[in-house]
Amino acid sequence: MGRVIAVANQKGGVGKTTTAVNLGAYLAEMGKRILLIDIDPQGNATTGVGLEKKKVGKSVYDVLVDDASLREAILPTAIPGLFAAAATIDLAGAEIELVPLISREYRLRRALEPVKSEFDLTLVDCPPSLGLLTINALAAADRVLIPIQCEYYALEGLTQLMSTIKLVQTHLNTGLQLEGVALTMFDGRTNLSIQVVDEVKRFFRGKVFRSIIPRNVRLSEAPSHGKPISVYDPKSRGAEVYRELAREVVENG
Amino acid sequence: MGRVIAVANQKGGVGKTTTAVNLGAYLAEMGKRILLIDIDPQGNATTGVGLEKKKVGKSVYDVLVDDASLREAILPTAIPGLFAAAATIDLAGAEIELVPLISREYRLRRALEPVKSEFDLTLVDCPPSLGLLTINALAAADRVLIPIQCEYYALEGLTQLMSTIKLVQTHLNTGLQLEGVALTMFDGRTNLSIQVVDEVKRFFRGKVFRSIIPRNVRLSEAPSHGKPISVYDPKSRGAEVYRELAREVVENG
Ligand SMILES: Nc1ncnc2c1ncn2[C@@H]1O[C@H](COP(=O)(O)OP(=O)(O)OP(=O)(O)O)[C@@H](O)[C@H]1O
Ligand SMILES: Nc1ncnc2c1ncn2[C@@H]1O[C@H](COP(=O)(O)OP(=O)(O)OP(=O)(O)O)[C@@H](O)[C@H]1O
Ligand SMILES: [Mg+2]
Ligand SMILES: [Mg+2]
Repeated sequence: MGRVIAVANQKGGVGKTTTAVNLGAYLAEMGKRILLIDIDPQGNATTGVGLEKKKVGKSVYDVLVDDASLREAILPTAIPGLFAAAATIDLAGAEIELVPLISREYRLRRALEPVKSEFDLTLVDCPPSLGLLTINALAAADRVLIPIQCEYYALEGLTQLMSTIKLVQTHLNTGLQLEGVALTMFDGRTNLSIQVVDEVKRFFRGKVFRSIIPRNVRLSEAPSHGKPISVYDPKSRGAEVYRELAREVVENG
Repeated sequence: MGRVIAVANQKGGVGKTTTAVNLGAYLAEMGKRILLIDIDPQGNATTGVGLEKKKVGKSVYDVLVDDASLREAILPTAIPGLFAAAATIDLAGAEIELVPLISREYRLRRALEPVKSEFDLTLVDCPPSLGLLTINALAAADRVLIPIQCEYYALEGLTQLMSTIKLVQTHLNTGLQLEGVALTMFDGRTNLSIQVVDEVKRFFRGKVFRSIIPRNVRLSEAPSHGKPISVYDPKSRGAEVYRELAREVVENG
């Protein structure tokens, strides 16, 4: 009960949001009570679960910078069991506004304390950077799930990401562990994808989820309808594999 | 002579690096003398033109934070006419290290002053965020080129990006103009791509480059060989369209 998983990777466009939204939706479908926190100023996860930014009361910005209670920022989504705390455009200023604040790395961790045990799992969707927003997520998390796109450039940032995780483990959150690596946008027709999979399995020996998410256009269409894939097209290849990934996360326990 | 173009978009994985590297390579092939500056801590553009980070003398970090001269950081690449200033892993700390420094937004602009007129064009590859590194690029640039992936989530951040550009124009760089919008990873088989193209053309009336970059696996393979597409596979569909885009940029003058 009450585990927190940060979905993080500073490389852009690797499937962090797609993984956080669809994993959250399938875990909710399995009967779990899930909280999805969007700390990316772009607010893609907020849109991906169908919330409208203009209708949001308190946002993640209010929680991190103005000390609003997280409970006030939690909204239900159209998916039973899936709740979300929304990101709004003012969050873009938070990276710099947090710098002088006291205990700036622990703002999310402290905000989560009173609510996290009311959920089976909390997922935090991170922005593509290793700044104070992602640091807040790593400092608040029990585990970190790393989506890695099956592309060459995606391999380059891994050493940097792992050294940031080690820094957080040493200075901010000794209990932080690796939940696993999720390979995304796999295209079996290209050698590149196969080479990247081999490389990642060598680098993260034993920590790569069996479910490899294929490139599937239905996954990129779903957000334009404000729906996770479990609602938009549950029979699609992308949906099937995210459902399997959710089972693996539950098995990991 | 001496124009500076920032390649920027805080949405991750939209093709900023792929555009900066390949546009730079084709402009060099047309006989221009091009400087590519990598200010993304991931250093993908540095790898994309075949430079080895371990062999780099002075880096962009040294220039921005320690006031090293940019001239010392400029290296030739394997492509005649294309030069580069490399990003190294220490650049990851620059966002926070720059915050207390005097004239922190103008570090790149001041570093470019003495060298930019020796090049026909300077391209700056930005990280996927709107922090001080991207602000430095926008404050130093004459123009900004915005790659936009033909995907739904890529539309969400545009208002935020445009308001940041307006902020820079008002407070840091009144001469900054929009060079244009380059649509990337277009997949003609999906309705989504077509819808996004229509939407972007409406939002940026008249500022969208005619050349629409198709999704093409050869573009994502080239970086693993440290080569731009003009060298790796000049007959590929991706190469042809980047060559056309280079012609359009020259026409814009
Ligand atoms: N398996 C997939 N198949 C096809 N498209 C995908 C897949 N996963 C994600 N996408 C699409 O690719 C783009 C990038 O994915 P997403 O936005 O989830 O990545 P991200 O890591 O969250 O990006 P950012 O770094 O900007 O936060 C999106 O447009 C998304 O819809
Ligand atoms: N037209 C294309 N067709 C196929 N693959 C592409 C294309 N353009 C870019 N890619 C691949 O997509 C991924 C994302 O592109 P790229 O790294 O250039 O984006 P970016 O905006 O620079 O990412 P970041 O936000 O992390 O800096 C890379 O693996 C790249 O090789
Ligand atoms: Mg995202
Ligand atoms: Mg890049």
